[in-house]
Amino acid sequence: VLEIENLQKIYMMGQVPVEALAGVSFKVDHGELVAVQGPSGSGKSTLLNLIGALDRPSEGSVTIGGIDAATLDDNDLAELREKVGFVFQFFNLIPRLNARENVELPLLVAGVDREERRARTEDVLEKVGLVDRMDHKPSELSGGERQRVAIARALIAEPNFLLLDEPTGNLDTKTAAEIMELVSGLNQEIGVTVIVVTHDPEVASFARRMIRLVDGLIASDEVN
Amino acid sequence: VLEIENLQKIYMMGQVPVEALAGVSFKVDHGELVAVQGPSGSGKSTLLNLIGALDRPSEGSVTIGGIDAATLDDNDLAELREKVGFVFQFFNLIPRLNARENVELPLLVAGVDREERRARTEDVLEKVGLVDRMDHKPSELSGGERQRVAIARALIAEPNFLLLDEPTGNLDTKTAAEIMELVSGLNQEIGVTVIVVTHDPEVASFARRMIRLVDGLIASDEVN
Ligand SMILES: Nc1ncnc2c1ncn2[C@@H]1O[C@H](COP(=O)(O)OP(=O)(O)OP(=O)(O)O)[C@@H](O)[C@H]1O
Ligand SMILES: Nc1ncnc2c1ncn2[C@@H]1O[C@H](COP(=O)(O)OP(=O)(O)OP(=O)(O)O)[C@@H](O)[C@H]1O
Ligand SMILES: [Mg+2]
Ligand SMILES: [Mg+2]
Repeated sequence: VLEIENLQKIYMMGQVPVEALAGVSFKVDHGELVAVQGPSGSGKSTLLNLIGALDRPSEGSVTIGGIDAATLDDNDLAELREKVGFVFQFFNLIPRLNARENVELPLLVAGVDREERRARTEDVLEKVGLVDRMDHKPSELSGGERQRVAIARALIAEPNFLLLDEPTGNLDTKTAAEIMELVSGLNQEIGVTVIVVTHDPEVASFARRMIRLVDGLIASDEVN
Repeated sequence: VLEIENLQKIYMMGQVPVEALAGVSFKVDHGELVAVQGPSGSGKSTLLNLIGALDRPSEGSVTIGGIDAATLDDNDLAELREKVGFVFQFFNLIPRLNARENVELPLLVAGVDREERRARTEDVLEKVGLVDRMDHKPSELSGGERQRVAIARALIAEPNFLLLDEPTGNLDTKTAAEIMELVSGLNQEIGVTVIVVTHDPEVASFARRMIRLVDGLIASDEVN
C-alpha cells in the first residue's frame, strides 16, 4: 500500500537549511497498524504530512497504491487525499463551524446527500462520545473534545488508510483507550491501514510494529 | 496563597446552560505542587482560567494572596496576571513572532532593558532545549517545540505562581521529564507554587497532592 524511498525534507530558514527528514525508507502493507515514535522535533509530523501528500519532499518518493504522489497534479492530489483520513497534531478544525459541520465536511465535499450526511455524522460523533457537544464550535469545546471532533472527521468518509498525529495527546487514559479501540477495530475488522504517531506507550501498544525516528532518520523498526 | 470558594462556571449555548464547574472549593498553600486530573471535558481548563483571572466565574470566588479577583478592575487584573505564569493548553503563541520574541514578550511588557531581556530569554530557551530554534516562528516549529516555547514564556518573568495546562501533552517521555524537573526545581528551591493539569501519570507523580475533577466537581483531593 505504501512505499517510502529515501525521503528527505529540508526547510530553508533564510540561508540555513533545517533537515527535518534526512533519508527515510520503509514499506507498509495493507492492513498494518504501525506506531511511529521519537523525540520532539525528530520529524514525525513532517513524515506524516509527506505521506498524506500535504507537502512535497525535497528528495525521495512516496508511493501509495502504486502511484507516486510527486507525479500527480493538484487535482489528483486532492482526490488521493480523500481516500486518506488525517488527524492533524493541532486538529485544523474550522473555527466558525460547529462540531457537526466540521465532521460533515468531507461528506459535503464528496456530494453525499443531506439525510445520509446527518445520520453518519451523528453516528461517528456518538462513537467518540460527543453527542452532547454537536452544536459547539471549537472555541466552545475543551481540548480533548476538539481532538475527538478531529478524529471523527477523519473517520467519517470511511478511508482505507488512516494517518494519526498524536491522536490522544489531549485525552485522559480512559478516553484515549476508547479511541484506540475504535481505530484498532477498524484495522482488524475491515482492514484499514493505520500509521499513528504517539508519545504514549499505551497507544503504541495497539500497534504490531514500531518505527522509531531520531533526527530525521529511522533508528529502529521492530515488531511490537 | 489561593482560596477557591464554591466556584461555578456556566456557559450559555443559546438557551441551554453548560455547567463546566458546578461548585469547587479548595485552598492551596504557598510552595505547594498540586496536580489536577480528570476526564476530558470535566472542567480542568475552565478552573485554571478562572484562577488565572482570564475569565470571570458565574458564582463563587477566587482569592489570590488575600485579593478577590472579582473586586479588581481590568488594570489591576492585568497586574495580577503578571505575577502568575500561565501555560495554555494550546499555547497561544503569537504567530508572527519567532520563539525568542514570544518568550521575551513578558519582559518587554514589564519594561526590562534589551540587554537583560536577551540574556534571560536565551537562558530560558536553553533550559527547555530550544537554543537552535530561537529564530523559528510557531509555524516553523514542531508541536513539542511550540509547547516548550510556551513553557519558557511562562517562566521568563520568574513568577511565584505557575498554572500549567497539560504542559507535556506534545512531548516525548524524556523531554516531558526534563520539563518537570525544571518546574519541580523551581518549586523546591525557590518555593514557586504550582498547579499542573495533566493526563500523564508520570507528570502527576511530581506533585505531592492530587485533585480529581469529574463533571465540574471535586471527586477526590488526596496526598500523593
Ligand atoms: N465557551 C464555551 N461554551 C460552551 N461550553 C463550553 C465552553 N468552553 C468550554 N465548554 C464546555 O465546558 C466543559 C469543560 O471544559 P474544559 O475546557 O474546562 O474541560 P477540560 O477538563 O479542560 O477537558 P480536556 O481534558 O478535554 O482539555 C466542556 O464539556 C466544554 O464542552
Ligand atoms: N516550516 C519549517 N521551517 C523550518 N523548520 C521546520 C519547519 N517545520 C518543522 N521544522 C523543523 O523540523 C523539525 C521536525 O519537525 P516535526 O514537526 O516533523 O517534528 P515532530 O517529530 O513531529 O516533533 P513533535 O513530537 O514535537 O511534534 C523540527 O525540529 C522543526 O523545528
Ligand atoms: Mg509533531
Ligand atoms: Mg483542558
